[in-house]
Formats: sequence, structure tokens, C-alpha cells
Amino acid sequence: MTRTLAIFNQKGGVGKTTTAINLAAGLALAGKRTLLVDVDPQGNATTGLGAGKSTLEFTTYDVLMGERSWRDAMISTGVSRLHLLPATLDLAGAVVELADVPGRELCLRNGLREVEAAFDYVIIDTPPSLGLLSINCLAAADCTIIPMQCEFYALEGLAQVEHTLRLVRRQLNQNLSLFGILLTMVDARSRLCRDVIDAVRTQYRERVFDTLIPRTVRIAEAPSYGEPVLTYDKRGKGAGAYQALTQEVLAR
Amino acid sequence: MTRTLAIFNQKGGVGKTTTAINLAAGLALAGKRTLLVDVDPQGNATTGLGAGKSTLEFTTYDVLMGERSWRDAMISTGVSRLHLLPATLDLAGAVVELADVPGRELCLRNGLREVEAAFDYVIIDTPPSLGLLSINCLAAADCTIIPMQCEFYALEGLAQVEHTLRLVRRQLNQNLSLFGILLTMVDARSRLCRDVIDAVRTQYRERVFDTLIPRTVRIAEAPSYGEPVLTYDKRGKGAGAYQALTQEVLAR
Ligand SMILES: Nc1ncnc2c1ncn2[C@@H]1O[C@H](COP(=O)(O)OP(=O)(O)OP(=O)(O)O)[C@@H](O)[C@H]1O
Ligand SMILES: Nc1ncnc2c1ncn2[C@@H]1O[C@H](COP(=O)(O)OP(=O)(O)OP(=O)(O)O)[C@@H](O)[C@H]1O
Ligand SMILES: [Mg+2]
Ligand SMILES: [Mg+2]
Repeated sequence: MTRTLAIFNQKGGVGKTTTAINLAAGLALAGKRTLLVDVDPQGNATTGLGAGKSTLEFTTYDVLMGERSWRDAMISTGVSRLHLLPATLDLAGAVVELADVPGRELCLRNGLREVEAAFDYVIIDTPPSLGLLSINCLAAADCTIIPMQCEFYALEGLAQVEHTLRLVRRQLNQNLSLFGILLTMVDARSRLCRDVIDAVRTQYRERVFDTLIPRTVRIAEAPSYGEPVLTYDKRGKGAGAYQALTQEVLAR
Repeated sequence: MTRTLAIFNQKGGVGKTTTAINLAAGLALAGKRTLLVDVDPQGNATTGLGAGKSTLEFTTYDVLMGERSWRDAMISTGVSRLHLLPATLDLAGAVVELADVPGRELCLRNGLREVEAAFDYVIIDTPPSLGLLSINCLAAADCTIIPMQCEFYALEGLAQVEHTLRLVRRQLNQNLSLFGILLTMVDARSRLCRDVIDAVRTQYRERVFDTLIPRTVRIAEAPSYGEPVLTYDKRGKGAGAYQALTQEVLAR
């Protein structure tokens, strides 16, 4: 049974891409066939896994527009059993081109048809927005992981995320569920951080992952080497946290 | 001569809202009549200045749709000479509603007509995207400030920002210029951070502000009190850095 997880939060810079890359790598290293789908025109997941954007033949844009299948566009990565559907800036154009197309919210879901024949997990990295690309991701997913920082704006953002999920569930994808909330860039010494963690655990209880992802220099460095932190610094705190998250995801 | 500055970077979480709030407050405290325009559906600038979203009569949405003028929607803030054009989630709807309207990219510019009669500076906080709302902001501005973190994805993002500015300059706003690049959440101990600062200063030279904004707990705490860090912790490092930035902006 293939699971499709969207890593979503319209708030920017909360660790969506970092979580998508490292969870996808964690699942692949645990023996699961995994596809990471980059649906952000910034293409950070694509660069973060070392793919050169100028040499790509087909991308998520072609799949979204229905011109190519995921089989044509996916590429292998430096991690065995992990494939990537890469993204470039062209993807920003899809939003305008699809504006008048009926069923424009279901283009990604249609483009990923039959992906269950080849993969155990599909991880979707979403852009920081409430627009058509993010809606496509939520319509294509079975469930979502919500990364959030331990900061004030993040709490406000959480209510908006829930609002968006309810809307998508009602209109496009009844089965969409919240897989879990992941606290990222945690600095255990900071009082603000501890207060936010308490507030989120009180309100969302078991829907918050036990794993807390610490802020570490190695996690921030890893993308410049085109690798997940799981291989770049495998014995470090960051890799350990993403390994623990992977185990939590496999256990649910 | 009123100056309209858009605080722009499609990369998420780089300090756009924090810079918009604190620069606007800095200019107001320096005696300039300042309007902060929140054009992000998340409405972080609105909450960050302590405005209650449920009590707002009109917002940026109404101005963008041409139904109200900025005079109707603007509200005062806790800082004298600083007014705010607040935003709520409704703004996300404007993107869909304006999709087929001719001149949809110029709605904000039209909505801010005659703002020079009442303000010396207009600061626009943009959402993390390349969509219609951000384009409206760039079309309405005289120049842009680009906040960026000292991280790997930020460098890649800078090339995309330049690409977007060139496009807007060619199609919508010939006078749009780059006012400066601002390095935020700087941790001087981190090697990655120093490397990024060197790379940016080498490539962009005098277009990079001398001021570096340090990562401080007080800056992260200030929004939960509905205040700029300039008033929340006026003698702290964060306030000092934003004061210095304000002076650089006034001097250019
Ligand atoms: N645990 C961590 N420790 C240190 N740095 C981190 C951590 N997680 C993410 N980062 C860094 O913080 C920045 C933001 O993270 P990331 O790009 O993953 O967020 P995002 O939510 O995908 O952003 P966007 O909204 O732009 O898509 C990146 O430069 C990343 O390298
Ligand atoms: N210099 C700083 N020191 C510490 N924390 C900071 C600093 N600047 C910003 N922050 C915090 O980092 C987070 C991201 O900043 P902010 O929301 O201003 O970025 P943004 O670019 O506006 O994000 P978005 O892309 O979602 O609009 C916020 O929680 C903010 O409080
Ligand atoms: Mg991302
Ligand atoms: Mg913001």
C-alpha cells in the first residue's frame, strides 16, 4: 500500500524541504522504494539532492501539464532506492497556464497515477503558499506532515494550515488526513521555543511527533554538498533526529 | 518625494516581515510619516504590530479589488507616525478573483494612488511566492530590499529574485531598482554564514547593506507582544541593527 505524504505549511522557511529530503532519504535507507516530488518552483529539493537543473530533460512541470508521465521525468539520486521528480522555475508558469483548465487542482494527482506500482512512499515538497501548486499537492496526498518552527508566527500559521486542510478535504480529497506536526529548528535553551512546544503538544496531543529536530550547522550545510544530512553527517544530531522521525513514520 | 519600498524574496522565512515591521517603525521613529502595507495572506505584519484581525473593517484585499481606498483601510499602530494597511486570509482569494481582470498586476499600484500626499515612506511586506500578489507589490514599488539568510538555498534564491526583478522591470515597471540586499539572522560564529556573506558582498558589492541583522531571541519574541523589536527591546542588539539599517536607508 503506497503512502503519499505532502510536507506542507504555507509559512515560509519552516523546514519543509529539509524534512522532505531527509525523510525521503531515511525511508530509502530503511529499504523502502521512495519518490520525492519537488513541486516548488524554487527547486530547493532538486538542488539539495545534487541534481543539476540545466541538464534535466523533463520535470514536474511536464507531469503537471499532462505532457509526460512520472516515469519519463524521474531521475535517480545519490541514495539507492530514492528517486526524484525534479523542479525548475518553469513550474511557476504552470499556475498561469492551468488557471482556466477544468480540474486544474487534480493535475498532480492525475500525473502520479500508477505510481503505486513502483514505490512504497511518495514524499511531496510544497512551496510556501496557498496557491494552485499547494492545492494540487494536497489533492494528490493521502496525508500531510506539517513542519513548524517554535516561533510566534508559526502558531498563527497552524490555524491557517488547518483551515486549508479542511477546505481541501471538503472539496477535493475526503481522505486527506493530518499525519503529524513536526517541530523543527528546535533550540531547547530558548524559552520561546519551550513555550511554543508546550502550546502545540497541549492542543494537538498525539498528532505531534515525539521527535524534535534540533537546529544544527550540519543540517544547514548539507544542501551545499547536494546530500541529505543522513549521508553528509550520518553520526550527527541532525541525522539522528531524522532517523528517529523515519522510524516514527514507519511505525504509524 | 515619497519612496515606496517592497521587501521581497520568494524564498520563505528569510526575515521579510521582521524587516518590514522594524524598518517601517525605524523610519516613523526618525520622524517620517510611514505606511506599512501587508500584502501577505498570512498577515504576519498585521499580527506583528498587534492589530486584531477579527476587528478590522477594511483590509488590503478591499484596496486591491478597487472597492476601498487606502484611506478607508489604513489603521494606526502603537508607533506614532506609523500606519498599517492590514491583511487577512481573504487576500488569498484575490489571486483567483483577479485572474481574468485586465491589468491585474497593477491593482495595488492603482490602489495606492495619491499616497504621496500623506506619507514619506511606504513599506510593502510581500508573501513568499512568485505569484500575482508579489508581482503587484513589485509593480507598485520604486525599489526593493531583498532580505536573505546566510544559507545555501538563499544564494540560489538570489539569482531567481534577480530574474523576477528583470521581468517586472521589462513588462510592468521600468523604474524598479534594487535598493539593497540585507543579510539577516546572521550568526558570525558559523563558517557557512561567513562564506555566504563573502560570496554576496563579492558579487553585489555596494548593493549589499553594511548593516548585518544578527539572530537574537528578542527579535523572535517581539511579535508575540505585538511590537517591533525597536520598542520591545530598544537597547538590544536587534533594535540596534534595525536602527542602523534605518539610517542607511535614510542616507541613500
Ligand atoms: N534543523 C535545522 N537546523 C539548521 N538549519 C536548518 C534546519 N532545517 C532547515 N534549516 C535551514 O533553514 C532554511 C529553511 O529551511 P527549508 O528551506 O527546508 O524551509 P522551507 O520551509 O522548505 O522553506 P520555503 O518556505 O522557502 O520552501 C534552509 O536554509 C535550511 O538549510
Ligand atoms: N534576526 C532575527 N533573529 C531571530 N529571529 C528572527 C530574526 N528575523 C526573523 N526571525 C524569526 O524568524 C522567523 C521568520 O522570519 P519572518 O517571518 O520575518 O520571515 P519572512 O520572510 O517574512 O517569512 P515568510 O516567507 O513566511 O513571509 C519568524 O518567526 C521571525 O520571528
Ligand atoms: Mg522549501
Ligand atoms: Mg512574512
